[in-house]
Amino acid sequence: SIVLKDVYKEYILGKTKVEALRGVSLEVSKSEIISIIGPSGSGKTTLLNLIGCIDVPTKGEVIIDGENTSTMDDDKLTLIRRHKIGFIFQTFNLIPVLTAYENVEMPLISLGVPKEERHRRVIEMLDKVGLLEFKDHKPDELSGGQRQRVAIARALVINPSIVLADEPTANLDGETGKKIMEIIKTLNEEISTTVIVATHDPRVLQYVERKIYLEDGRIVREE
Amino acid sequence: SIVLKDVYKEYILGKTKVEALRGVSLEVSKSEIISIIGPSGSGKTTLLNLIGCIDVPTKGEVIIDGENTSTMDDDKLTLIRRHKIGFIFQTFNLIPVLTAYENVEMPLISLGVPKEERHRRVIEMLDKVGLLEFKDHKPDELSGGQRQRVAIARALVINPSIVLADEPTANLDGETGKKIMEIIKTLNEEISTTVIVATHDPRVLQYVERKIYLEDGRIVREE
Ligand SMILES: Nc1ncnc2c1ncn2[C@@H]1O[C@H](COP(=O)(O)OP(=O)(O)OP(=O)(O)O)[C@@H](O)[C@H]1O
Ligand SMILES: Nc1ncnc2c1ncn2[C@@H]1O[C@H](COP(=O)(O)OP(=O)(O)OP(=O)(O)O)[C@@H](O)[C@H]1O
Ligand SMILES: [Mg+2]
Ligand SMILES: [Mg+2]
Repeated sequence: SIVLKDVYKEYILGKTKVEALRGVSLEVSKSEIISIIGPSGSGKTTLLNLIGCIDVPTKGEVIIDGENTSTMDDDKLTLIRRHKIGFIFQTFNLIPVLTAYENVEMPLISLGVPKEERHRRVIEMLDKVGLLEFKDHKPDELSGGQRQRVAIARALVINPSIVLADEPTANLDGETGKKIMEIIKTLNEEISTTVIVATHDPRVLQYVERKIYLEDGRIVREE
Repeated sequence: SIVLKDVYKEYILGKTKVEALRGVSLEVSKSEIISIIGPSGSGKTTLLNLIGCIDVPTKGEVIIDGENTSTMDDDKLTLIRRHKIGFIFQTFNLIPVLTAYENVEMPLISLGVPKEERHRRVIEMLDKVGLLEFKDHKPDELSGGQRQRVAIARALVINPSIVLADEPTANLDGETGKKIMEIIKTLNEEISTTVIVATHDPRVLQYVERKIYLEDGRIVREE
């Protein structure tokens, strides 16, 4: 489960202060599928980065499966990220010198998965997102939506217990976007993966059980 | 006007050949607003890159306002891009060391616009896309949708005669996306700008007069 207690995140820019999150409290139970909805700049990515242990709050607590991450050291945070969290980044963050195959394989190498099993799982995941034909392309030899699908495949290949998806269908047509949500839904049904999706895409919302509305760094509504 | 005559684009990847466009013919009249629709990987970005003189076809001709660009040298292509074309890239292509203000200002500097007029036009455009408050942020200090809006502002600030928009609302919520399309529509009404939008977003399509459907590098339907 994931608990946020009165979380603040500030960025300092020269003399100005940007308050990206202002007192966010939230509870997400194991195997829930929820979405974070809100205007551009409202704090969705910042919120996901805190839950994903990529960043730490200025104030308040982020508690993942009973552990308070806001006071952990970098090594501990790295372990949580590597083992529990599949993060689909808004800007993909692919490694430019590696092929699609190698990008997807990387987290399995970090987890010490043996070579044969890595190969089987990477091929299966690339096939699921429709990229088998493009496995040897580097990111700059792929379309925008193909890069997005490499980022998705890389996040999901570890069978994570938490998926954080930052606008995962932004560059995908309706059909392909639906295929991705079906994969995520199946993960949720088969291994109880908790899913938090930041999205502007109304088609994603049909898969979501609870909606959290963010505006100017605050939760303004839940349904 | 824009004319494509039997255009092919091939990429060579080691021993394999990727046929991104396979015999595309298209005519777009001055001040038309058209969209290119199609699945991820179908060739939309490749098509826009050819029209935008960022790349040249493997076969066939691209004719912009009566001039055949497929046989021009780089200097001539650069002149056309700088003076006529406002390109909103799918991957934004912002300069990381420049602020939002400076990124938007760059094309006006290239065109020799005097300092006072540059300032007035950059401020006006940043205001229109809702980013005035963020003008001194660098790209890594902006949200995904804010970066997208800097890319949009930079493309439109030159009052281009042709706008090529590659999924311009991918990272924007409905309200902000609508604001952007209104700006583009106004440009079309006031200075007869020709607009070609590659998009997956159904909300963009309400602004479009003609739809071109692309699949596997071919036009399969027009409406
Ligand atoms: N440099 C390259 N080398 C090899 N193949 C490439 C290269 N660039 C693009 N491709 C391939 O060409 C095809 C068309 O790519 P393009 O970027 O035009 O698609 P798209 O319609 O814009 O897709 P999306 O909606 O995902 O952005 C894709 O299958 C892609 O893998
Ligand atoms: N490093 C930074 N320095 C200063 N301000 C920042 C920084 N990173 C983000 N911000 C600001 O924090 C606010 C929230 O950003 P965030 O990326 O969380 O928004 P978002 O909801 O994901 O937006 P979008 O839908 O456009 O992706 C924005 O106004 C942004 O400009
Ligand atoms: Mg974001
Ligand atoms: Mg594209």
